[in-house]
Amino acid sequence: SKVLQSNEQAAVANRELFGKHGLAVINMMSSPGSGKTTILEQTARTLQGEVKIGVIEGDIQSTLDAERIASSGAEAVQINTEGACHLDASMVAAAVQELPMSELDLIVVENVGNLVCPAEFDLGEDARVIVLSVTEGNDKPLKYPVMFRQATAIVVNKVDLIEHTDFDRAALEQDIKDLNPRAQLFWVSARTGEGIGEWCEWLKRRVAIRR
Amino acid sequence: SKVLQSNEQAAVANRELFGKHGLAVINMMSSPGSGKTTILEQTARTLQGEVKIGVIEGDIQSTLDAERIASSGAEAVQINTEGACHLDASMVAAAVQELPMSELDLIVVENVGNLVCPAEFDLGEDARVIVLSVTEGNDKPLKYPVMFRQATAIVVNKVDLIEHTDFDRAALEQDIKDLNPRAQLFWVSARTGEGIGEWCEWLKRRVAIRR
Ligand SMILES: Nc1nc2c(ncn2[C@@H]2O[C@H](COP(=O)(O)OP(=O)(O)OP(=O)(O)O)[C@@H](O)[C@H]2O)c(=O)[nH]1
Ligand SMILES: Nc1nc2c(ncn2[C@@H]2O[C@H](COP(=O)(O)OP(=O)(O)OP(=O)(O)O)[C@@H](O)[C@H]2O)c(=O)[nH]1
Ligand SMILES: [Mg+2]
Ligand SMILES: [Mg+2]
Repeated sequence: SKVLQSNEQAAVANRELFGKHGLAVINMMSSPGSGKTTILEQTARTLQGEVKIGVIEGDIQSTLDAERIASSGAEAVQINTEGACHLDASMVAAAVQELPMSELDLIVVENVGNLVCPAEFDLGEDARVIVLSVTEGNDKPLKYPVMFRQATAIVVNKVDLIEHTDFDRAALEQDIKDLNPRAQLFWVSARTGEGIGEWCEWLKRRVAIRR
Repeated sequence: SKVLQSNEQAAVANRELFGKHGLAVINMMSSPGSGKTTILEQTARTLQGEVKIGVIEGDIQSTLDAERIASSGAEAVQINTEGACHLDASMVAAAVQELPMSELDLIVVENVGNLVCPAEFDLGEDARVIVLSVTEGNDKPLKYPVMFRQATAIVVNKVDLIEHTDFDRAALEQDIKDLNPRAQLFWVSARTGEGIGEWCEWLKRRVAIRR
């Protein structure tokens, strides 16, 4: 469609700009409230001094998330779509102008909480990360295959709550293996910090290959 | 827009059809995995013999939810949008033809898990119910005001997990009071059954006013 074509042009331009600056860029997607912002707060604190991080925060309304990120030590820019269910490449192009690109190693775009629309819009990222919280249920990859098929990594969050849920770990691992065998799977709790170290090591490797 | 106009025409036709059959019709929306299907399973069991329920199950892919509903004693029809992030009135018009309308008292449409798109599409319902799970965080009404402003009722689910979250009950009540003071608020756990009785009583009242 015309909308997707013009988005792709903007995404290509973003990708060139990010490449020129040696920036690793991650498009992070999930349902509302899966823990994207909390994971990024933990990530920023863990990688303080090692990896310089900028976050582009996407929400329909409110600046709550950008404020949380800024308090955790990373640079943050908030985008409010005022209605659109996803960020697009032109919004990211505008927002990234407000980040000190030459000083950063990594940009994470926290997309609007939505398991459908964001999958369709290339932002110029070099990796797509989906966060799935154990409280949502392990059937989400089967219900949203397009979203989960295009993930570079899947972070399963809130593992601290797993005994209060009927989340079937083996079923999730099998469904991801069938749908997207090359996706990296991380099991974390942004609350307790469990698994955050391994997730951060993966981010450091993404940064290293982009320098 | 043209899409919304043609949807509204179909919604008006649905509304007339439902009125003719004396059917109460609820459009249930939430993020993926907030507990819509589990709440409906509990509702069907609780109201067995009292209220005859049909469920129109909306998902992008998979028949998991319709199968679960059918096992709980309610009639179920599955719609797979194959991509659209929301149900529309024409999909509901087609699905409802597969339900024994003259025998039913209540139809619940479980919309696609999404806090954005479904708000825009009238399905011909007479009430809109949003499910919010405590694990998502209490900031969702601020971040998705259009969705929460148009709710007839808001069911806050998974209260059994509240001590493992930072969910602020008072903040949620205040934000709903500011945004949508006429919305009915229910606090439930579809897992333990807490609050399901009061929710079912409200449904019985909705059915009674439509007969
Ligand atoms: N128990 C538990 N709660 C968590 C964890 N991670 C996040 N939360 C809680 O989950 C809720 C949502 O977390 P956020 O980080 O705001 O989620 P989000 O994906 O950024 O949400 P949106 O940006 O609104 O889509 C908050 O109440 C967090 O405290 C976790 O690992 N364990
Ligand atoms: N602890 C707890 N878990 C719940 C509760 N209600 C639902 N769940 C769990 O939450 C997960 C999702 O529940 P569903 O009923 O499938 O949620 P849904 O909103 O229908 O999900 P989608 O249709 O995929 O958007 C499942 O693992 C349920 O067992 C509750 O009250 N407490
Ligand atoms: Mg967030
Ligand atoms: Mg469901």
